[in-house]
Amino acid sequence: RKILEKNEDLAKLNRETFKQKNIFVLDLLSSPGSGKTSILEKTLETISKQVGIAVIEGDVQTDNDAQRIAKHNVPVVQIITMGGCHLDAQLVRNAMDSLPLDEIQLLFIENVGNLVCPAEFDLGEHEKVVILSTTEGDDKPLKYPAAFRNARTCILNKTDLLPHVDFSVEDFKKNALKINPNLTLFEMSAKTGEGIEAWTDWLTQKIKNG
Amino acid sequence: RKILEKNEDLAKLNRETFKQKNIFVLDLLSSPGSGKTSILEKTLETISKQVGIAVIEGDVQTDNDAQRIAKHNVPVVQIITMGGCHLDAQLVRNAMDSLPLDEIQLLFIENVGNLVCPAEFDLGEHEKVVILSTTEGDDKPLKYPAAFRNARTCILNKTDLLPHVDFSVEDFKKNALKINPNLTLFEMSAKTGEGIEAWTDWLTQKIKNG
Ligand SMILES: Nc1nc2c(ncn2[C@@H]2O[C@H](COP(=O)(O)OP(=O)(O)OP(=O)(O)O)[C@@H](O)[C@H]2O)c(=O)[nH]1
Ligand SMILES: Nc1nc2c(ncn2[C@@H]2O[C@H](COP(=O)(O)OP(=O)(O)OP(=O)(O)O)[C@@H](O)[C@H]2O)c(=O)[nH]1
Ligand SMILES: [Mg+2]
Ligand SMILES: [Mg+2]
Ligand SMILES: [Zn+2]
Ligand SMILES: [Zn+2]
Repeated sequence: RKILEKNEDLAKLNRETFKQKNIFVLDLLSSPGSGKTSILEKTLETISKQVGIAVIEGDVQTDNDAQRIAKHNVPVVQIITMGGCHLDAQLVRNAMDSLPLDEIQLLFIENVGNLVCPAEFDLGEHEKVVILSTTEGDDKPLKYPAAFRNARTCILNKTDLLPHVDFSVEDFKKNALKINPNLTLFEMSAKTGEGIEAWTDWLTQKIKNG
Repeated sequence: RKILEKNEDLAKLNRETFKQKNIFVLDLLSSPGSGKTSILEKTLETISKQVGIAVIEGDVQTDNDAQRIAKHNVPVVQIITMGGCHLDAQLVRNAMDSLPLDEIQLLFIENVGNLVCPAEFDLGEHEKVVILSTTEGDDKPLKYPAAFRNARTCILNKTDLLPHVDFSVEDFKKNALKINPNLTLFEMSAKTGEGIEAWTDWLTQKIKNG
């Protein structure tokens, strides 16, 4: 429990910094390959001209994701955990040192692909966003509840694949809201762009409200 | 490190029991929703009449997967980790107590859906099998290397979705064999049954060789 307490203290520090600099911060959680980076790329294509955005990438190995983000000309830092299964507030605090915080209004933290441990670690974010893809099964909110319980927003991604998978959007919603009745739900396809606008509208609204 | 040492000792005990009872044991690893249970169901449909099979299921919450397996009339035990992100040798040893080990030739352990931590814990199995679905991306062996390095066999599942995703089977194979040149690779679709026969032939061969 000592680890979580120490993490809480650092998360508070991060949160104070974000508040002072007026930066809206989201921590993106999902299984490997649900589409975190693809959704970020689509988001940057849509609003990075109007909003100062930066990204902190977290991965076990490689800087593949940071390279994908860098192509969109926004500040990005890659954290490589060397086997660690989740980001923590210390790793994020270190990464913040390399970001031009005064120029940023929106910071995305893409966590390590893992639906279990990252849900337990506060990074100092405003909220966690859990992403599930239609190819993983509609039972996942019940089987991996912490990520859905500790998030405030949930994105169902890869809706373009619905015709080809046994996934019930209705059952998924029932299961997700059973675990966390306050979840804000978005449905989208990072591939076709469908549903991205509702998400980017929500983001710009959140930034405006501060 | 103490945790891994204690786990090693218990894994040895498990392995001795499996050797005495002449049971071939596989530990199935994957992200959430890659198709571990679906592949097991297809496998049971194909060979559970010729081979004595049992299943140990590992999940954070619910016994959904054990219920799916129980429909195929084979012995199954559900381990609920209550938030733990991986199975360990102790949990498996406890579960073994509820299985009719003398009637079993093949034991599957379906691990918690997580491509990071489960790769590090020896359960006493003969080998780990890592499952990746075509919907997760062909870069995953590089990004989550431990699961591919510590497995001997790798299944690419959901090949029926290949026409609808940006997944290169060639790049995937290159990436997987870069991390572990000794991997035995299978390609299949648990939905259509394509490729299942090569896998069940391999299983019956392994059981025969003891
Ligand atoms: N069909 C379809 N494929 C998608 C969609 N979004 C992402 N993908 C594909 O899904 C795979 C994984 O996408 P990524 O964006 O790398 O996923 P991620 O969550 O960032 O993965 P990690 O960071 O490695 O955990 C890639 O092959 C993408 O092309 C979508 O909306 N529809
Ligand atoms: N199209 C397609 N869907 C599949 C295939 N295999 C599994 N699925 C679907 O993928 C989803 C997840 O399958 P599961 O078998 O529950 O996956 P799992 O790895 O056991 O999931 P967890 O135990 O929860 O981590 C379900 O909706 C299945 O119907 C396949 O080969 N093709
Ligand atoms: Mg990514
Ligand atoms: Mg399963
Ligand atoms: Zn973890
Ligand atoms: Zn873990």
